[in-house]
Amino acid sequence: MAHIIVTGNEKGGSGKSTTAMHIFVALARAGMRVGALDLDLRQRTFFRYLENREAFARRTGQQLALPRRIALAASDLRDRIAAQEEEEARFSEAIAELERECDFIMIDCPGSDSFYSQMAHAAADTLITPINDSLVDFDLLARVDPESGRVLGPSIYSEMVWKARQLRARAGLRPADWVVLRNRVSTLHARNKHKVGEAMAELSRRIGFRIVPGFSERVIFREMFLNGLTLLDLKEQGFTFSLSHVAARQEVRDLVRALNLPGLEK
Amino acid sequence: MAHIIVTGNEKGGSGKSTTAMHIFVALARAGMRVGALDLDLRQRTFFRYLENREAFARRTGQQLALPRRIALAASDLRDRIAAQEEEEARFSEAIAELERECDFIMIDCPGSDSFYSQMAHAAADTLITPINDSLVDFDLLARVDPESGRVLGPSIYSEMVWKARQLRARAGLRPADWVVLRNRVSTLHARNKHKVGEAMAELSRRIGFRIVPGFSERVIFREMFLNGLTLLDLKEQGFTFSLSHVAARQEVRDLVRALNLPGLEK
Ligand SMILES: Nc1ncnc2c1ncn2[C@@H]1O[C@H](COP(=O)(O)OP(=O)(O)OP(=O)(O)O)[C@@H](O)[C@H]1O
Ligand SMILES: Nc1ncnc2c1ncn2[C@@H]1O[C@H](COP(=O)(O)OP(=O)(O)OP(=O)(O)O)[C@@H](O)[C@H]1O
Ligand SMILES: [Mg+2]
Ligand SMILES: [Mg+2]
Repeated sequence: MAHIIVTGNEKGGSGKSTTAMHIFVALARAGMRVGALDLDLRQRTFFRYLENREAFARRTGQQLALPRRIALAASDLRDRIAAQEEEEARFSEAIAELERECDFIMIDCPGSDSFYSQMAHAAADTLITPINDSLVDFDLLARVDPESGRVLGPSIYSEMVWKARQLRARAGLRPADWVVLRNRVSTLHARNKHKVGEAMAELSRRIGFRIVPGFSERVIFREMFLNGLTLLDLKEQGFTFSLSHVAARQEVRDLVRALNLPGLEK
Repeated sequence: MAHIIVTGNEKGGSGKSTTAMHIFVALARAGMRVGALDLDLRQRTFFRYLENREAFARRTGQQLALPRRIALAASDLRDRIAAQEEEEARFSEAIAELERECDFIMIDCPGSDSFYSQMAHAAADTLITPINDSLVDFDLLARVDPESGRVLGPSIYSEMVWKARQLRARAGLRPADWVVLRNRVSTLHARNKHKVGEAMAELSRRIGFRIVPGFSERVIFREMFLNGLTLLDLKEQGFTFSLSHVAARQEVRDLVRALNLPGLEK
């Protein structure tokens, strides 16, 4: 039985693919066998990052950890229900295939509520939701009273997660661990961060997710995309570490530790 | 005939809704009659921003410009082709309705290639594509050679725009003005910005868009979402302007001027 980790957030650009890539590299470097699915079928940011990594390894003759990847195609049946049945079969087969040989399966979701994404949300043992430090992003988790800053009620993405939880419970699986992390956090703007932070804390109590340490806005999280490298790989690349790099590495380690994943050293 | 402005980018979180809101307010303050469609049917960030604005106006007794909005629903027909025909009818009716009384129609697209989004891309007189200062975002416009930094070929979003252009040409409409702007630009990280900038310049020549001044990463672009206000509204709100605010306002003005919209003073 592989432990399934899903990065999900219907809000675009919250950092799902970036988080998926960095968690993959952290797990691989810890000696775990990792499988991967990229459910963002058109953009494929996570798989593109991995293809760049594979190409870099070939070009430089280096060894770089890669996950066992399975590419899923959308069904092109015209009938919506028949298309979903076909996709459900493809999804289950891919999971079964990866579970044979992997300790972990990393699944990156699109910024939309596709059927594949809904299935991944139900299959997740650990669901990771990155969110920008922004009331605009927060609006997809919950509506907030403009005057009191209090949470008024869940909104579209929380409802999606809720539906997935019900499906999961009905399938007799243990509840997922839903973790939310703030991403692209600026080192400034205390007032705005405070507002988002307060609303997050209140919502976490109400709808049952826990908040884990996230990532600051750092160009190192994206500047090596073309080579498929992350800051975790830089030891072998012989780089001199800047202060920002050391801080970034700590952010990734703090996240991985906070995930409490089975089989990982503390 | 209304001039149709569309914010589009399949990449999530590039700044479509933020840009749509600020352009709307700039046009309204210039005395233009503006209509609006929000094609992100689930997230509805743009319409949520406008609903917050309407609520703020009611709460405070203030007058605040609002666009004429039409809400479009997804078709729930099971057959994909029949569903698209239904959506095509709804889209055309909404445009025809708004054209009767508006100088401009502001259409915000989702971060996915929905059928409504495809239609908007063909209907656009001005197509605005915001993009993060990131090779991860750029990957949806074009593939880049990791060693030379040269553009290898168009990718998924460029192809979507291309298809829309062909549809538009076949419908006998004048070519759209495709503008790309960089958003959430940090004041640091010259090397990464240079790489993205070079690739953008090369691609703009190859696939025919022009690059216009964009926005820096500034919390003022998002911190008033709950009240539906933008920095352009702050004059009447009696705020004291910070240096960042003055700079932000100049960024919005520079963008609007660069759009060369009909009927607007230079
Ligand atoms: N911590 C960070 N620091 C700097 N840049 C970041 C960080 N996290 C994400 N980014 C950048 O922000 C943008 C959005 O990130 P990413 O693509 O990972 O989000 P996503 O949720 O997968 O988006 P989508 O909804 O399109 O799938 C990308 O340009 C990425 O490089
Ligand atoms: N220039 C900016 N400065 C600061 N924050 C910004 C800026 N532009 C956008 N943001 C923030 O970045 C996030 C993404 O912006 P936005 O929602 O406008 O993107 P989008 O392209 O409409 O996303 P989606 O694909 O989900 O529709 C939001 O949290 C928004 O508040
Ligand atoms: Mg992604
Ligand atoms: Mg949007």
